[in-house]
Order: sequence, then C-alpha cells, then structure tokens
Amino acid sequence: KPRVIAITNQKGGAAKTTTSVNLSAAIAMKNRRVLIIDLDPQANATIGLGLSATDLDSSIYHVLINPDLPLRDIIRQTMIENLFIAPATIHLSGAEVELVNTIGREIVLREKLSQVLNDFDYVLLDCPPSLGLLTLNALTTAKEIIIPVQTHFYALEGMSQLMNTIELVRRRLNHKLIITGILPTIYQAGTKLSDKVLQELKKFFGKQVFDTTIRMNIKLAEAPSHGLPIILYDPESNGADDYNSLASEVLSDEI
Amino acid sequence: KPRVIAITNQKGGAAKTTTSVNLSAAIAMKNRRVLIIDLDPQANATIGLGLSATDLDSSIYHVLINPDLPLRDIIRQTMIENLFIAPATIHLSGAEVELVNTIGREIVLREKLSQVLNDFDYVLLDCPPSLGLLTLNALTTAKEIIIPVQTHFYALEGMSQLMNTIELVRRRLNHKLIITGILPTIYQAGTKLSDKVLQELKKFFGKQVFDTTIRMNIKLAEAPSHGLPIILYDPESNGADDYNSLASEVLSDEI
Ligand SMILES: Nc1ncnc2c1ncn2[C@@H]1O[C@H](COP(=O)(O)OP(=O)(O)OP(=O)(O)O)[C@@H](O)[C@H]1O
Ligand SMILES: Nc1ncnc2c1ncn2[C@@H]1O[C@H](COP(=O)(O)OP(=O)(O)OP(=O)(O)O)[C@@H](O)[C@H]1O
Ligand SMILES: [Mg+2]
Ligand SMILES: [Mg+2]
Repeated sequence: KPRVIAITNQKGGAAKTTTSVNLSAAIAMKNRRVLIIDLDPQANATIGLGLSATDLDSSIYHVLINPDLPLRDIIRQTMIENLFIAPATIHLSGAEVELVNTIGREIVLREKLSQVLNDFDYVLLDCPPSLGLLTLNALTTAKEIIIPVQTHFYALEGMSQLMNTIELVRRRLNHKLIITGILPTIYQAGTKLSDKVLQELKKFFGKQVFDTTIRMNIKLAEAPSHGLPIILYDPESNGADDYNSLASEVLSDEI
Repeated sequence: KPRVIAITNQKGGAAKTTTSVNLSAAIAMKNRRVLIIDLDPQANATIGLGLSATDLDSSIYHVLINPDLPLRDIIRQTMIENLFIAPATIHLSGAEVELVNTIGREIVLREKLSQVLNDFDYVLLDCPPSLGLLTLNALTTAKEIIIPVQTHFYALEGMSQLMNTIELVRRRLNHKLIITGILPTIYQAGTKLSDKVLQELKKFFGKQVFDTTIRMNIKLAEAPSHGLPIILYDPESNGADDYNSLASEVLSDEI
C-alpha cells in the first residue's frame, strides 16, 4: 500500500522543501518508486530537482483547476531513476483564491492522486508556508505528516497552531491522518539555542521527534543551485548522511 | 509626513519579522514615533516584542473584520518609549478567506490606518510568507517596501515573482509604491554561496540593494525568546550593529 506523506509547517524557512527533495531522493535510491508533488507557488522543489518553474506548459496548478486534466499527464521523470515529480509553476499562486468557491475544495488533490496512487510506493507533498487551501488539500490527501522544525524560537512557537489545524482536519476531513514525525532541522551544533529548542521539542512531543536531526550544512543550501538533491551533489556531506538516516527511519515504519 | 513601509517577501524565513522588529526598535531609539503592525497569523512580531499571541482579546484581525473597530483601540505601547504595536493573534489565519468576498478587500487596512497615521513618523508592516490578501493589504497601504532576502539560492529565485506582484499592485491599487531597498539577510561570511548570492543581488538590483548587509548572528535568533529586540537583548552584538546601520540608512532617505 502506497504511503502518502505531507511535509508541512506554516513557519517559513523550516526546511520543508529541503526535506521533501532530499528525503524523496534518498528513498528513491533505496529502490522505492517515489512521486514528489510540489504544492508551493514558489516552485522550489521543482527548481531544486532541476526543472524550470516558468517554461512548463502544464503543472499541478492546471490539474487542480481543470477537472478534465489527470495528474498522470503532468508527472515527469527526474534525474533519479525511481523519482518522479508533479511540478509547480507560479500560476499556483492563483489557486488559493480560485479554489475558495469550488465544491469540495479541500478534496480536489485527493481525487486526482487516487488515479495514479498505485504506481508509487511513496508520495511526498511539499507544502507552502501557510495553512491555506493548498496545505489543506495536502493534509486531506496525506495519510501521514512529517513536520520539519528549525531549532529556533519562533519555530517552536508556531507548533500549537499547526497541531490545532491538524486536529481539525483529522476530525472533519481525514480521520486516519497521523503524525509520522517531527524533524529538527538546520541544527547548529554548539549553540545554546539549538540545544534548548531540541530539548523543548523532545519534552513536548517525546517519541514523535525523529532520532535523526538535520544539522546545518551549507552543502544543502548549495545543492539546489545545481538542480540536484544532496545525494548527487555531495554524497559525502553531513546533509547527505542526515537525510539518508532519515530515510532509513521512515522506511523502518513500513508495515 | 509619516513613512509607511511594508517588510515583505513571500519566501519563508527571509528575516521579515527579525527586520520588522529590530528596524522598528532601532528607529524608535533615534527619537522617531514608530508603529509596527503584525500582519502575520503566526504573530511572531507580537511575540518578539514580548506580548502574548493568545491572551489578547482584540488584535489586527478584529480591526480588519469589524468595520466599527478603529485601529487606535488595539495599539499598545512596547518596552521602548517611542515604539507601539498593533498585535496579531492566531485568529488572523481566518482573515484571508473571510476577506475574499469583502468589497474593496485590498483596501481595508489603508482605510483603518488613515485614522491614526498622523500620530506616527514611521509605520512598519510585518508580512506573512505569501502573496495573499494580508500582504496585498500591506502593499496597498504602504508607500515604501523593504525586501529582506536570505543570501541563499531559493531566496533569489523568488524575487521575480515578488517583483511582478509589486508591479501589479503599483498599476492597479497604489501608484506611488516604491522599493526603498533590498536587504541581504542571514549572510554567512566566508561561504561561497552567500557571496555569490550577494553579487547576484547587486548585479540585478544595483543601487536598490542596501549598503547594510545583516550578518548571521545567533543573538538575533535568541532575542525573541526573551521578548526583546536585539538593541535591548545584546546591544554590543553584530545584530544590533547591523540593524542600527540599516536604521541610519533608512533615516537618511527622509525628505
Ligand atoms: N540543514 C540545512 N543547512 C543549511 N541550509 C539549509 C538547511 N536546510 C535548509 N537550508 C536552507 O535554508 C533555506 C530554507 O530552507 P527551505 O527553503 O527548504 O525551507 P522551506 O520550509 O521550504 O521554506 P518555505 O517556507 O519558503 O517553503 C533554504 O535556502 C535552504 O537551502
Ligand atoms: N541575521 C540572522 N542571524 C541568525 N538568525 C536569524 C537572522 N535573521 C533571522 N534569524 C532567525 O531565522 C529565522 C527566520 O527569521 P524570521 O522568522 O525573522 O523570518 P521571516 O521571514 O519573518 O519568516 P516567516 O516567513 O515565517 O514570516 C528565525 O528563527 C530568526 O530568529
Ligand atoms: Mg519550501
Ligand atoms: Mg515572519
């Protein structure tokens, strides 16, 4: 049975895209068939995997807005054999307002994904930094959630708002939705702040916090400028190690 | 004449809030009367200045949604004599959808601010990481824009989308809107990436890039956990120096 995982946090700069791109790539390298769906109008996951966010004639925007366009028609192969992407373009910034008066506006993506779901073992959804309709579509479609959290103060503050939203979605739109894990990111070893926030995360969320912490590593920030996931850009780096160990942890949950 | 400046960038984690809070504080310390308006449902600027985002009974949300509630009624004094805040609470996350069908939905904030504008020399608007109705209200209300840009690759990619949106707002809603400056933030001295992105910013935007660059400084990330701007938390830090020099640059534009 395919696993569908939303990578979400309304806090900006939590490393949602960095996690979506590099976790997808690491899982694909472990011989699972993976689809990443870019739901952010900034189209960072699309750019980070080497595609253009402006030259594409159709994207996830067109699939969400046009009832007759199947998701299958926009899925593309990436540079990694088992990794496919449903790309975003900047048209997606219009989707939030355009979907507001659509019947079943939170369910559109789930309906479209159901047609291709059995072609994949994993589907990862990269979300924008908000709790609007694109994120709600992701939370209604996903079975699992991974929450990247920068080990900084503002990031910690936003968690209760996110948890409240997840609870509402679970009650009204998607009963089986579970939190697979909370992922500490951009961890700056040796700073009091990062250690304090990491401790707070473990105190509040206990076992839900992944064993893996993603350390700050400039290679992770360089890789997207080459359109490559870290595993291809610098396989010896801390970033590649950390996302590889995250992938192992996620795979160990396979039923 | 009061200056109204929107601090905006749809890219998450660009240091919009860090800039709004610390630039406001630095300008207030130079004897200008300053109002900061928190337009982000995460209410980070509110928290960063020591207020609660949950205990307040009225906030900018109530002012935007209730035509009878004047902005004056929610403005509070901060720990700095000349600095006042119109705080946010998490109710603000409902405003985007609630405003969609309001007549003149992009103009609501401008109307409310006009009643108190002459009480201040500077008004700074902290925006959420999106180009939705809250940010559009800020761009329609402001006369000037400051764009914080992290010196990373994804941050650079998002600039053309932001510039397009600003151009549309200028044409349709706010003819006088100008870009006061592009602010390089979270600059990691000695990394190729930060230098490369800084060079690209200067190549594309020339004189629009501030002389001041905000260096990465852990003290800037620690200060919000004490509810203090950097100038009070650690006045000797690089962060305090950088935001002080930014304030001088912004004040030098005074007519
Ligand atoms: N572990 C890390 N070490 C160093 N840089 C990182 C790390 N993780 C992410 N980054 C960089 O930090 C910035 C923010 O990360 P990213 O864009 O992935 O976050 P996001 O949550 O997707 O942001 P948004 O809210 O805009 O969608 C990016 O420039 C990215 O390259
Ligand atoms: N110069 C800096 N040095 C170190 N940390 C910084 C710096 N500027 C900002 N930060 C930290 O980086 C994180 C992102 O900054 P901030 O929250 O101000 O960005 P933002 O653009 O307001 O984010 P959002 O898109 O969520 O509104 C915060 O944890 C902040 O404390
Ligand atoms: Mg992202
Ligand atoms: Mg902010």
